[in-house]
Amino acid sequence: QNILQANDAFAEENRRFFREKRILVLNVMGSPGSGKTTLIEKTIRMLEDRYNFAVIEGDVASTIDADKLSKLDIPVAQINTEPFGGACHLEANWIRQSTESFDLDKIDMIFIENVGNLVCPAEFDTGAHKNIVILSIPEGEDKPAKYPLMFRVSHAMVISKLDLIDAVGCDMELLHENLKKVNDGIIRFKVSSKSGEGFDDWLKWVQNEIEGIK
Amino acid sequence: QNILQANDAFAEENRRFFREKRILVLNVMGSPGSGKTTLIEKTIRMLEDRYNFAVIEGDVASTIDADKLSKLDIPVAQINTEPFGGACHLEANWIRQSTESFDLDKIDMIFIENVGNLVCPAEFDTGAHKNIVILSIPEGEDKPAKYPLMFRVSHAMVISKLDLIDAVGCDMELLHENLKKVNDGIIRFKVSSKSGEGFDDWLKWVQNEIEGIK
Ligand SMILES: Nc1nc2c(ncn2[C@@H]2O[C@H](COP(=O)(O)OP(=O)(O)OP(=O)(O)O)[C@@H](O)[C@H]2O)c(=O)[nH]1
Ligand SMILES: Nc1nc2c(ncn2[C@@H]2O[C@H](COP(=O)(O)OP(=O)(O)OP(=O)(O)O)[C@@H](O)[C@H]2O)c(=O)[nH]1
Ligand SMILES: [Mg+2]
Ligand SMILES: [Mg+2]
Repeated sequence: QNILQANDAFAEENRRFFREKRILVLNVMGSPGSGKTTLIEKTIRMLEDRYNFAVIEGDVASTIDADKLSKLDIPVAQINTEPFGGACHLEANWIRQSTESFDLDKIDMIFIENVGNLVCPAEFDTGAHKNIVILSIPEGEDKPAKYPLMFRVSHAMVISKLDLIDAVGCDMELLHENLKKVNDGIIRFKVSSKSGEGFDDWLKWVQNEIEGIK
Repeated sequence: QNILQANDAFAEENRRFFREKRILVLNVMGSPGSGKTTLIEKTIRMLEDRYNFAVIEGDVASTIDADKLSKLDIPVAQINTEPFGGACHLEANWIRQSTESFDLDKIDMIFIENVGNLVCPAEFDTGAHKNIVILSIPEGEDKPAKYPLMFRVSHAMVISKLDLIDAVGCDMELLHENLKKVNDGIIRFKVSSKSGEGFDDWLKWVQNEIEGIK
């Protein structure tokens, strides 16, 4: 329990620090392969002429995602948890340390891509202003009921890989019903990072959030 | 560290206990929605006239999976970790306790379906004879490189949702290349629990393992 309390204190500090710097921080969580990196990449490409982005990439091992995002010519910091024992989540003080390599006066928004996991990251506040959970169509409609904390701590949910809905099948009504029992107020988006479907609403919301911090 | 050592001791005891009872125990792990329950269900349906099965179902919350499997008319024990603080894995002593409701003299094989997570369950030995990791096609080819421990501790990997390969696309060569660097000796199966493709090899292997314990 002490770990979580110490982490919460760090997280509050982060949140205040980023708010004073007028930098929006979104913490993106979701299962392995749910589409976190692809969504972040596409979002930055579509807004890069208006805002300056940076990404903090959290993974147990490898720099595969950081390398993908470095191609966007933005600051990317990679946190690997394997050297710390392979933690399944990111902690608030690691987030703060990883921004030391950024020129924060030139950044409008930071995406944190958390470790792919629907359980542990929900317990550790990173200090982000909002938590986003990505749920991909192939995972199934029951995830909010089976992994409730993640959906409870998230301000918004992005249903990803919408282009697969015909191939996979998905009972959207059942998904929303499951979600209602866990977090009725969560904001919902449905997107395909492949076809771009649904991105308008999502981008509008992100821009709103960036402007709200300024 | 003490938690892991105590768990390892319990796990060794479980393994010995199940071997003496001539019961094969397989621990099935994988991301949320990777297809664990569907694979277990289909496997039992295809072998139920030859063997008697039981399932230990691990989830943070809900009995959704246990309810699905109870329709097979087999003993199913549900472990929910939410009352224990929402742990992201199953521990060896919970496994042993959950078999107390089973008539072990009538069982040939027990499937453990672990909590959906590619990180934490890999660290906790359940006492199963073999670990199986399920990797679904939509998750992507890079998972062995990004979540290495899970693929290292697994004896076999089942690539699931093969029927989606045309809709999703998957570079199998890249997947095997990533796997080679982490666990070159892992046994590999490719299946679709929807179409039944690839089940012959998987079922042959499961039967071999059951016969091996007898
Ligand atoms: N069809 C389809 N595939 C997608 C979409 N978004 C991502 N993918 C694919 O899904 C796989 C995983 O995507 P990633 O963005 O790497 O997922 P991730 O959540 O970042 O994965 P980890 O960081 O490893 O946990 C890749 O093969 C992507 O090409 C989408 O909208 N539609
Ligand atoms: N197309 C296709 N879908 C599948 C296959 N196997 C499972 N699914 C679907 O994938 C979704 C998740 O399947 P589950 O078996 O519940 O996955 P799981 O790994 O047990 O999920 P959790 O226990 O919640 O972590 C469901 O909608 C299934 O119908 C398959 O071989 N092909
Ligand atoms: Mg990623
Ligand atoms: Mg399941």
